[in-house]
Amino acid sequence: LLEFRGVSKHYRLGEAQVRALDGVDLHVELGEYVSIMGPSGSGKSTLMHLLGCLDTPTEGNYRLDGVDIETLSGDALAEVRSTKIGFVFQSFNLLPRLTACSNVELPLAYQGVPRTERRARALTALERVSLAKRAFHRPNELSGGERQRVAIARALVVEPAIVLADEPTGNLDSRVGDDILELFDRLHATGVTIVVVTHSEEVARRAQRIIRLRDGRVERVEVVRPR
Amino acid sequence: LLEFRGVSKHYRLGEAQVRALDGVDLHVELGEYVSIMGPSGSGKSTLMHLLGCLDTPTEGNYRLDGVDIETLSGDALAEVRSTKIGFVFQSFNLLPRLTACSNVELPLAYQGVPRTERRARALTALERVSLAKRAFHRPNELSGGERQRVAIARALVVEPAIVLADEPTGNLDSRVGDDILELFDRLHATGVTIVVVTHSEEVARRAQRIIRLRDGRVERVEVVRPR
Ligand SMILES: Nc1ncnc2c1ncn2[C@@H]1O[C@H](COP(=O)(O)OP(=O)(O)OP(=O)(O)O)[C@@H](O)[C@H]1O
Ligand SMILES: Nc1ncnc2c1ncn2[C@@H]1O[C@H](COP(=O)(O)OP(=O)(O)OP(=O)(O)O)[C@@H](O)[C@H]1O
Ligand SMILES: [Mg+2]
Ligand SMILES: [Mg+2]
Repeated sequence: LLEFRGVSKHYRLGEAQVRALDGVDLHVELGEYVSIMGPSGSGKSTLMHLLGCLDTPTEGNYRLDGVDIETLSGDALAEVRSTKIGFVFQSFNLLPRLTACSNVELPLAYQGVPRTERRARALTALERVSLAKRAFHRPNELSGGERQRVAIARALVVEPAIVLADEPTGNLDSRVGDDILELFDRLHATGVTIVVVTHSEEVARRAQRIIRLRDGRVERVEVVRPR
Repeated sequence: LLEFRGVSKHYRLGEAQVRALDGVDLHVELGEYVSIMGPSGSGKSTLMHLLGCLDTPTEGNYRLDGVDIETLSGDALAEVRSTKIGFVFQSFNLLPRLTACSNVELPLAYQGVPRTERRARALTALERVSLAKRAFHRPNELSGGERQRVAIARALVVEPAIVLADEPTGNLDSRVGDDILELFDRLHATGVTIVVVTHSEEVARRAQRIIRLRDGRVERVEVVRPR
């Protein structure tokens, strides 16, 4: 389903070149649950942004669902992002002037979903992350873990085929974090493909495979449970 | 050293009142290492902002080093914040147009430290969090865990008497996270007062006492190790 072949991402900073990703081969099957681990700065978020079509590789090839991503137009890429992929950002990326509910409604608004239905689906999504009582707070009126959960609700509200979650439990206590992971388990059971970046071994082991990065490369892959 | 008596923090949102903190009594001794735990939304960051003189209570009294905080002028409060307290924010609060190094230099610039000395101290602080090689990147050219470490370096560069760190290892892998905690241990050994908010029991147990919040109140206090 998701396939990287020789994918690199380089940044130029003045004279220096930063190799955030350096020749990565990996694949994620349809319906698989994979976690990604590695030291801070090893390229995990960069990899997730490429998987989510939010950025393009400097070198190499990314094939998503049989389509080479480089061949897609800007519009087609936006279409893939908004209908197939739910992305939970490491730093949440909520719109500061919108309430939690409006932030969660946004992807549905892009899809032209009517207002009453959007509102209902957004409130349901917030309820699933135990945030219904904060639906009309703005991001600066929310705690760190509450913002993180709004970001999760927003990613899930379009019912995407692929969920890409960049450290989704980093700001959550263990009870609320477990609720989120159980939610991911239930989604996975319905056939959703899930990729989670995490710094916690315990969280990583909820997946079927763990891909470990180091210095922009795949260091090794572990099978946690067979398919 | 740090004493709350009956401290509350309420927010008004339209008709509703949110009690982020609700009648909190607590104390932290000079030179003590305390951690704060509790569910997402239980009031930890609110408590830290009050401890750090970044905000004022709605009710109750905060005495810092024998001084009632309500009696201090805006200037005097700013003085306390910039000289006595190093604050690591849960969402980092870096200035986006400054490099990591300039972000770390900022508190020293406020204190009138000359440019060459500021630069040297900032680079040393970045080195202590293993970030010397990213000193001239801007925040959007850094990973999540790298931004977190810039925030830590900035808090420590003024050599404060009190370090308030709101989830300082949330975005870090275990190796880098342990380095940060060992740095805090070394500071504590020199007499620095340390308060760390964390969602990890393991991180919390590095402290001498754990204060547990629930729904804006102190639920209980555990002694981890005697003074
Ligand atoms: N400006 C505000 N207006 C209204 N409510 C607020 C405001 N700021 C915070 N809150 C609410 O106060 C409560 C406590 O917030 P706080 O940030 O202290 O929680 P926390 O314990 O740090 O949580 P987390 O672990 O998720 O970071 C939250 O439920 C939040 O929604
Ligand atoms: N725009 C940029 N310009 C230069 N370097 C960059 C840029 N963006 C990221 N980097 C560098 O690329 C490396 C990989 O970044 P990335 O965000 O993928 O790391 P990460 O594995 O997600 O780390 P963390 O666990 O800390 O979130 C980092 O060392 C970072 O400094
Ligand atoms: Mg990252
Ligand atoms: Mg908080």
